Amino acid sequence: EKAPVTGIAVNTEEAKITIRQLPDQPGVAAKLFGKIAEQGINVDIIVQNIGAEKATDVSFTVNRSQTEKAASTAKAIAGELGAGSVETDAKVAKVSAVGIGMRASSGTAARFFATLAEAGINVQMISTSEIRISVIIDEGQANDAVTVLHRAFGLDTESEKDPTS
Amino acid sequence: EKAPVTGIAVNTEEAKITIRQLPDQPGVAAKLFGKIAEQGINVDIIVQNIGAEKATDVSFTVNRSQTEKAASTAKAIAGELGAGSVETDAKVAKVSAVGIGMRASSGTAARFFATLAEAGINVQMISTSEIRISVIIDEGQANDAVTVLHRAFGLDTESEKDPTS
Ligand SMILES: C[C@@H](O)[C@H](N)C(=O)O
Ligand SMILES: C[C@@H](O)[C@H](N)C(=O)O
Repeated sequence: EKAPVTGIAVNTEEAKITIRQLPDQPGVAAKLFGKIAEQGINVDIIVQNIGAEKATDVSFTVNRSQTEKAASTAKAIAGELGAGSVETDAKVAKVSAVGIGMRASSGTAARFFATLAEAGINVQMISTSEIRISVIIDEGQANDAVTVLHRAFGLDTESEKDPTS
Repeated sequence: EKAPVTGIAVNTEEAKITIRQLPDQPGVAAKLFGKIAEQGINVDIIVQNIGAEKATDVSFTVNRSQTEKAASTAKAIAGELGAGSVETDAKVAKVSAVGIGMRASSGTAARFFATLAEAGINVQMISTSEIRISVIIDEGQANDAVTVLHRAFGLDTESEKDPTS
């Protein structure tokens, strides 16, 4: 049986910016990420869940070296768009399970989350695709996360350094 | 210059389940997706943003044929975990821009969102990776989204049907 997960990737150089309560209408994400691109800020992941009552939160991660720039850009945009507060966390890491055809196996996601839970690691954010399950966790728990995930998926203990780092 | 986006994928057979206000502590995602896997429900994407005040929302999409099963499973779990309400929307579509090395180009995300905005399409959810920008939108706007995105990224008007459909 083909292994659903072929590697664990980690990026411990991330910072997360969250803009709370952006107006949930066309053009808002465009303005935000347009401004961010103008500022030469490289965005890694973007996560937005569906909002309630016409507003929603948007988070994105950047390389930690760009934390200040990203935070101030986000604050400027939040002001212009009538959003709520901006939160910054420079102590996060992104950990991912990578594989082909993981989608059909919701058991893979279940195992991924159960593995982190057993290690006492809180999952702050989740973003998945067919070939990748990514979570944002506390940077201090990144090493533990990589270790337990390798063990859970029967992988070599060489963690694959995320090319985004 | 290499084209950052090489294809537009669409899945118009999706339904979205959102569980509001899950307790934000280790083990919650594990229980939820463990139960979902047990029920044989195939999950496409999972999105969770960082919560406020010890709770957060988790959304996931499934094939529309599994809407009822996914919704009732989510409600059962929400009850057990002390979460808030469960929302179901069977009228969504997932639209994605796919490419290699998009991450370095936050201009790609900006163009993607601006293109949808100009067509009056509201972005309900966002989930990205280095090689894919995915959004959940109203199913009724999926055709427009695919058309305007092909045009914006200079692509053939043959949309690549998402293998998850
Ligand atoms: C919040 C933001 O994503 C908004 N819904 C938009 O379409 O731009
Ligand atoms: C909400 C859920 O993701 C929780 N934080 C967990 O770690 O399981």
